[in-house]
Amino acid sequence: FDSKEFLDKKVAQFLIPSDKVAHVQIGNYLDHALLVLTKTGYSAIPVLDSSYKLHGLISMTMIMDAILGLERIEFERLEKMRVEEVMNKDIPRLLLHDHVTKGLELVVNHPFVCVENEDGYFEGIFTRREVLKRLHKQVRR
Amino acid sequence: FDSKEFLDKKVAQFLIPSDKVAHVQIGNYLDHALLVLTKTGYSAIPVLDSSYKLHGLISMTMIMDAILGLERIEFERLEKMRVEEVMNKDIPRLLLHDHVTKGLELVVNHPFVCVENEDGYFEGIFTRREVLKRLHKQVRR
Ligand SMILES: Nc1ncnc2c1ncn2[C@@H]1O[C@@H]2COP(=O)(O)O[C@H]3[C@@H](O)[C@H](n4cnc5c(N)ncnc54)O[C@@H]3COP(=O)(O)O[C@H]2[C@H]1O
Ligand SMILES: Nc1ncnc2c1ncn2[C@@H]1O[C@@H]2COP(=O)(O)O[C@H]3[C@@H](O)[C@H](n4cnc5c(N)ncnc54)O[C@@H]3COP(=O)(O)O[C@H]2[C@H]1O
Repeated sequence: FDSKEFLDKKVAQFLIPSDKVAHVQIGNYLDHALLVLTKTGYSAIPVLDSSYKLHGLISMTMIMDAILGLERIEFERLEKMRVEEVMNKDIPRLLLHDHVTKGLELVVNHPFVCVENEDGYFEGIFTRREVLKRLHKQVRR
Repeated sequence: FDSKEFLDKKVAQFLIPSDKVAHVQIGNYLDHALLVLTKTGYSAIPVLDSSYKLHGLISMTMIMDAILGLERIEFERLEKMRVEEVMNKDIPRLLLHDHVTKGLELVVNHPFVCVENEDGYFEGIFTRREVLKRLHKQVRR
């Protein structure tokens, strides 16, 4: 098992590029976000603005939690609340030239980490699956 | 980086035991399952029966997909449909004495894998986080 081959790499070599990443816009309403999550099948996705700047993440759980009233789930609120009121803005970020070890540390607690360039523009995502796929491949030899 | 220390282990040493795992029962209705998922914050959890036998997994996405009508999300159907109509029954399973390498292969494509005993009774779960935590710890030395 040659960990050097695995660990000397950069985040860029594990990247799922932005054009392959499902996302929503900060101005979208929650009913639209819920539809995107349901149709793509992802449990959480990035939130961008129209110039592709990264703003946060939104998940199924955050949406449901936001409309959970005292007596019932208040589904009508989905058309009234926006993504930016509910999303998680406090998210870790990686740069393309970061060492993969920095990504590994972050995916211990995050299923995926957004990758951006120096100006905060979204480049893609770094996922647990990409790390585990390569680890498994090396372990098999 | 001593992979032998990591890879000679059994699934049992990485286990999150059943008493720590949120789950629902096969007979529950979808509104109850949605509430459990929202309150615990997990995107998918095991489905058991009253004798703790493992039947499948249910996720937020599976529930939303099941009530997605042609014109709108039909939230009233949550009280009419049951977990067993919607859950994924076709899931991989691990045994306590399996090698961790078998678990590693499965978590490439599954965020977690249910662990059972020989009679199909639920023992706990094997998660990506437990694997990555230990990998990261070894990489740091
Ligand atoms: N359509 C699909 N095709 C193939 N496999 C699928 C899939 N949807 C889910 N999976 C599998 O399930 C894992 C968890 O997905 P989840 O949506 O909860 O969590 C995902 C999701 O929140 C996000 N993600 C992954 N790929 C994405 C994409 N293309 N666009 C937006 N978000 C993505 O990163 C998290 C971790 O992804 P990761 O790949 O490590 O792990 C994925 C992958 O192994
Ligand atoms: N309450 C919490 N406290 C601390 N961290 C939390 C958390 N909820 C979520 N996370 C973090 O988010 C990851 C993805 O959670 P998710 O619910 O999508 O996906 C979870 C969930 O579907 C299931 N899972 C994990 N622990 C569970 C438990 N105690 N009961 C039921 N299901 C569990 O296994 C999947 C992978 O879990 P993993 O630990 O690898 O990865 C978790 C963990 O790193």
